Amino acid sequence: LLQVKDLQKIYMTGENSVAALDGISLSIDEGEYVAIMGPSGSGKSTLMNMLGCLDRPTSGQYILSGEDVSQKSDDELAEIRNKYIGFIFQGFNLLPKLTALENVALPLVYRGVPAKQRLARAQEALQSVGLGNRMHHLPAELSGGQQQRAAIARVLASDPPLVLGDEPTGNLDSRSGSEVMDIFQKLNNEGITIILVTHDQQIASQTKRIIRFRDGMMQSDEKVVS
Amino acid sequence: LLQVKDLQKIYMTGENSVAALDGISLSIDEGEYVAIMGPSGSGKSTLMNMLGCLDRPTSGQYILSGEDVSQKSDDELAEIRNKYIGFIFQGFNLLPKLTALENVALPLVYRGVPAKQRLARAQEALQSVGLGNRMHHLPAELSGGQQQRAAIARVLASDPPLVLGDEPTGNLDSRSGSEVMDIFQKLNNEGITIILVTHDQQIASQTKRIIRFRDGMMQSDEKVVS
Ligand SMILES: Nc1ncnc2c1ncn2[C@@H]1O[C@H](COP(=O)(O)OP(=O)(O)OP(=O)(O)O)[C@@H](O)[C@H]1O
Ligand SMILES: Nc1ncnc2c1ncn2[C@@H]1O[C@H](COP(=O)(O)OP(=O)(O)OP(=O)(O)O)[C@@H](O)[C@H]1O
Ligand SMILES: [Mg+2]
Ligand SMILES: [Mg+2]
Repeated sequence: LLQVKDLQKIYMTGENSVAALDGISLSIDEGEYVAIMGPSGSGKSTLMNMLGCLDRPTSGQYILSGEDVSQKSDDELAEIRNKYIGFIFQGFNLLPKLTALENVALPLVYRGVPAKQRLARAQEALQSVGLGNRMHHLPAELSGGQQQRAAIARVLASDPPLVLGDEPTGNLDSRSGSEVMDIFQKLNNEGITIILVTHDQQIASQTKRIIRFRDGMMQSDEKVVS
Repeated sequence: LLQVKDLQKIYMTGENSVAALDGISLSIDEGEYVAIMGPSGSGKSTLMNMLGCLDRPTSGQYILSGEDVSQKSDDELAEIRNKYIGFIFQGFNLLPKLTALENVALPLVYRGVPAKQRLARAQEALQSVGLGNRMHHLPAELSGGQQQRAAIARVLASDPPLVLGDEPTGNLDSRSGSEVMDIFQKLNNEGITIILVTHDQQIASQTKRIIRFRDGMMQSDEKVVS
C-alpha cells in the first residue's frame, strides 16, 4: 500500500538544522497493523505527517498506492487525505467552535455525504467510543480523554482504508484504552490498514508489527509474536 | 496544606447539567505525594483546576494554607497561583509565540526575578528535562513529548511549594517518563507537595497515596505499600 525510500525531513531553526527524519525506508502492505515506538523527539509524528500527506519530505520518496506523492499538488494531496486517510492527531486537533458531533461529521461534509447520513454516521461513531451523551459539547467542554475519543470517532465516521493514530490512547484510562483497541482490532479484521504511534508497550503488543525509531532513523522492525 | 469539603462543580450545557465534581472531600498535608486516578471524564482535571485556583466550585469549600479560597478575589487567586502553585496542564498550555526558554521563564517574570537570574534558572530547568538543545524552538517546533517536558520545566524553574501535574508523562516514552519521575521524587524529598493525575498504574505506584475517582466522586483513598 505504501512505501518510503530514504525519507529525510530537515528543519531549519535560525542557524541550526534538525534532522527530524534522517533516512527512513520502509514499506507497509494493505491490511497491516503496525506500531511505531521510540523516544520523545525521535521523529515518529514527523513520519506520520509524511504518511498522512500533511507535509512533504526534504528529500526521498513516498509512494502511496503506486503513485509518487511528491509529484502531487497541494490540492491533490488534500483530496487524497479527505478520501483515503484518517488521522488521529497527538494534539487531537478538534475545531474549537464546533461541537463534538459537528467535528466528527466534518470529513463527511468534504466527501459530499448528505446531511442526514452524516449525522447518523457521526452519532454512531460517537456512541461507539462512549460519547453518546457528550455530542453537543464543544471541545473545551470535554475532558482530555473525551477530546481524544472524539478525534477517534472522527476517523471512524469517515471509514477510510488507512488509519494513522498518533498516540491514540495517551489520555485514556486502561478501560477506555482497551475499548479503543477493540475498535482498531475490528477495523483491521475488516482489512483496514492501521499505523499507530505509541509509547505503551502493552498497546504495541496488540498490533502485528513493531517498528522502533531513534534519532530520526529506524532501529528495528519486528513481527509481534503473541 | 489543603482541604476540600463537599466540593461540587456543575456545568450547564444548554438544558443539561453535568456534575463534573459531585461532592468531593479530602485533605492533603504538606510534603505529601499523591496520585489521582480514574476513568476518562470522572472529574480529575476539574478537581485540579479547583486546587490550582484556576476555577471556582459551584458549592463546597477549598481551604489552602488555612485560608478559604472561595473568599478570594480573582486578583488574589492569580497572586496565589503565581507564588505558590506550579501547574503542568494536560494540554501543556505553552504560549505559541514564545520560545521554550521564554515560556519557562515567564512565571519568573511575574515574580519579579531579575532577567539574568530568570534566564539561568530557565536554562537549567530545560536542561534537567533534556531540552537543552531545544531552548529556542517555538512550541510548534517541538515534538509532543518535548512540549510536555517544557511544561514540566516551567514548573521546575519557578520552584513552587505545591506542584499539580495533570498526566505529566502521558506523551513520554518510558525512559523520559522515568527521568521526570526522578525529578518529582527529588522535589518531594525536599518537602514539596506533589499531586499528579495519571492513567498509568506504574506511575501512580511511585507516589505515596492513590485517590481513585469515579463519576465526580471519590471511590477510594489508599497509601501506597511499596
Ligand atoms: N466546560 C464544561 N462544560 C460542560 N461539561 C464539562 C465542561 N468541562 C468538563 N466537563 C465535563 O465534566 C466531566 C469531567 O471532566 P474532567 O476534565 O475533569 O475529566 P477527567 O477526569 O480529567 O478526564 P480525562 O481523564 O479524560 O482527562 C466530563 O464528563 C466533561 O465532559
Ligand atoms: N517545525 C520544526 N522545526 C524545528 N524542529 C522541529 C520541528 N518540528 C519537529 N522538530 C523536531 O524534530 C524532532 C522530531 O519531532 P517529532 O514530533 O517527529 O518527534 P516524536 O517522535 O513524535 O516525539 P514525541 O514522542 O515527543 O511526540 C524533534 O526533536 C523536534 O524538536
Ligand atoms: Mg509525537
Ligand atoms: Mg483530564
